Amino acid sequence: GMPSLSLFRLSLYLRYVKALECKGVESVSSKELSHRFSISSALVRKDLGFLGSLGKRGVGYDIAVLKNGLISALGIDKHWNVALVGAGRLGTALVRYTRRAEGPFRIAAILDKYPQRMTKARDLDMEVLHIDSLPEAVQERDIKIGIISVPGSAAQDVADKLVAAGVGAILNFAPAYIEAPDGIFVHNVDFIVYLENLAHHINTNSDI
Amino acid sequence: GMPSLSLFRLSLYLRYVKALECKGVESVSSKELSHRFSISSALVRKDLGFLGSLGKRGVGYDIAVLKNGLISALGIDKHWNVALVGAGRLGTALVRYTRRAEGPFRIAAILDKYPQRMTKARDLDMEVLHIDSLPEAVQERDIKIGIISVPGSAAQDVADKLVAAGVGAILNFAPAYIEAPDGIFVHNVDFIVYLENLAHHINTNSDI
Ligand SMILES: NC(=O)c1ccc[n+]([C@@H]2O[C@H](COP(=O)([O-])OP(=O)(O)OC[C@H]3O[C@@H](n4cnc5c(N)ncnc54)[C@H](O)[C@@H]3O)[C@@H](O)[C@H]2O)c1
Ligand SMILES: NC(=O)c1ccc[n+]([C@@H]2O[C@H](COP(=O)([O-])OP(=O)(O)OC[C@H]3O[C@@H](n4cnc5c(N)ncnc54)[C@H](O)[C@@H]3O)[C@@H](O)[C@H]2O)c1
Repeated sequence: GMPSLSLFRLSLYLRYVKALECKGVESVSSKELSHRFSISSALVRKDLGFLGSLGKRGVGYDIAVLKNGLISALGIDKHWNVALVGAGRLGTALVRYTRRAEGPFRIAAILDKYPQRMTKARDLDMEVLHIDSLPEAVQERDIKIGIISVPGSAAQDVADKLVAAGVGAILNFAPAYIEAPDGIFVHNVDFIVYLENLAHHINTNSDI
Repeated sequence: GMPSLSLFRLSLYLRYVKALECKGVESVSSKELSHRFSISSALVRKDLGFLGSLGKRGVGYDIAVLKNGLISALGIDKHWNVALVGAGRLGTALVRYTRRAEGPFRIAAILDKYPQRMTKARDLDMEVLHIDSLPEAVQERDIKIGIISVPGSAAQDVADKLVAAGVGAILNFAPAYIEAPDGIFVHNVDFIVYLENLAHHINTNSDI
């Protein structure tokens, strides 16, 4: 398969290409992509080479063709049902954001330890389920990915429940390293890493 | 300076090394780091080579020495004051998270278009300022980085205000590509990219 970092960059290209499409732009060059993401044009062309030969020398890539090629290469042309556990401040923001994004990811279930409290307080127009109904929600709604947005102390317990219920991957926002069996993919998010990155660039005044 | 992706990995190593330190672990090998992050040991040693020769063949790296080396290489051994604009759901979660992280980043100012509404609703124990007082807040509190967590339609306007007030870098969570002058570093966050990454791994059943 494709190397993991190349894959990550494809997601970034896709987001940018969609933004260009919204503005009515019809083509983009590898030079422009390399400039936007501060990487070499050669690397961009190598990444896009995984999509098959899409570009034209001197002309660049047709936006619609590139978008579909990226969606297909990323394997996101199908729908994905997602369960979010922890309907607090962050969780609610993530649910609203995912809905507006109009991508293939659908928050199919929102679960919490205190469901009634959460729905009122957070004006979610979707029912918040009790965490105990996670197994049946995952089965009935064909949920493949779980998002964890509970406090750090509850994270491993929630991860165990998600794995037991049958998800294939977990996106963890809680400040804790969670363990999961081989074959269950886990990504831990920590936005402070981006602040560190920015701080370093200010210090060294170097290009991102 | 160091390549940008190498720098990013250093942040990831640091977070992991801190977690090991909390558990009382005293040393770590490049093999363990390579396994944790699914990259080659050679790449880990190349990254850590930027810190000077810290490791011992066969023994690995002393945790405390490695941590300080990483902090120093990342340039985050000094304090950084940050302004967060948009004290909504996401913004409030980010403020609380940053405080608990006990890192060098201090949320020195929280600003919003509707400050009174926000402080009550979001139980922030810090005053929320009106966005109009951004310039003086940045000057008086020596703020170097701005975080944007307002709706997409307001993002560019807020970015312009942050730049005018004198920040050196912007971390943008709003779903909009913001423009900033050369020399002002901008990072756009989109957590959906991680969902796409996980979806792809489920599809191809490949290692992250
Ligand atoms: N990774 C990042 O960059 C980042 C950024 C911001 C916040 N966070 C983290 O995200 C998490 C949520 O932050 P928040 O500000 O929304 O907190 P919050 O307190 O507003 O929300 C937490 C929610 O989890 C629920 N909960 C607690 N234990 C549970 C359990 N065992 N099962 C199910 N639900 C449970 C609570 O009822 C609550 O609704 C925290 O761990 C925080 O540190 C991470
Ligand atoms: N990047 C990601 O992965 C991600 C994830 C979740 C949410 N988001 C985005 O983060 C933003 C905030 O989300 P939320 O759920 O917290 O929304 P929210 O409505 O709860 O909060 C937005 C806040 O911004 C304030 N505001 C609006 N216009 C302003 C202006 N011009 N100046 C100053 N303050 C202003 C509002 O008063 C409000 O307090 C949205 O743009 C959302 O799409 C991004």
